[in-house]
Amino acid sequence: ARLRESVMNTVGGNPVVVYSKTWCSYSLLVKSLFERLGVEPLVIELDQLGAQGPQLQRTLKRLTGQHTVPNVFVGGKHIGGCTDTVKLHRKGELEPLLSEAVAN
Amino acid sequence: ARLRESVMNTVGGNPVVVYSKTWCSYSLLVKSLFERLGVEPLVIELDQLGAQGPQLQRTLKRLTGQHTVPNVFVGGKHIGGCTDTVKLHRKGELEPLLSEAVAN
Ligand SMILES: N[C@@H](CCC(=O)N[C@@H](CS)C(=O)NCC(=O)O)C(=O)O
Ligand SMILES: N[C@@H](CCC(=O)N[C@@H](CS)C(=O)NCC(=O)O)C(=O)O
Ligand code: FES
Repeated sequence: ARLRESVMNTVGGNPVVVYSKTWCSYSLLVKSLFERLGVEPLVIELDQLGAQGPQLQRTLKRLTGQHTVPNVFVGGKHIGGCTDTVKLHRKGELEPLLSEAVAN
Repeated sequence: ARLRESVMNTVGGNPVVVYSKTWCSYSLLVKSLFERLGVEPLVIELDQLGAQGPQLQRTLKRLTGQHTVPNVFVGGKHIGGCTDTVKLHRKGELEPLLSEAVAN
């Protein structure tokens, strides 16, 4: 419950949040996509949190149904993983979400 | 030296070898690419070998200069990672290598 609350505060209080792993190319792809779009995500590297990493990953699974990384939130809304984020961008739907999230 | 020899025997004795990790999307991409091309690679999942996994990864680094996964060999020749393999395929150079490797 404490971790769950912490996740909700994090994604609610930051326009773009990426739960990531430092060694993961898919996580890197999504982080650099946001960079290219001129947005700086809050990045949480799950492999750098010791025992909390796996706990956080389980909490995210319970919250979003997704147990993989990267796990992406824009404007508090769960976007999905790398593929989902890239797909959204290709449809032209990511940037509007970003503008809105950054404005709020 | 023993692990190094084992790698050389493996890549020398099999047309396509992929050193991989089961949870890694880049490793998955390269494995499914070969599948689409009708080739069944020998896959070594480094995360399923206990302590030998990291040792093997270090041996590959010394042998190929590459410390990441996936680590791909065709016809005994070091191809590279996921991006290298996909690039080679886009240039139309992967399938000729595969035909040659499978023929030998
Ligand atoms: N299609 C998903 C794939 C996500 C995925 O399989 N992520 C892997 C790493 S690339 C993962 O989280 N594996 C389990 C783990 O690392 O705990 C995406 O685009 O994000
Ligand atoms: N550009 C390389 C990226 C390779 C890479 O960064 N691999 C990551 C996993 S996606 C890795 O091996 N990280 C260190 C590790 O898992 O030990 C490729 O296309 O293969
Ligand atoms: S760990 Fe390889 S792409 Fe995520």
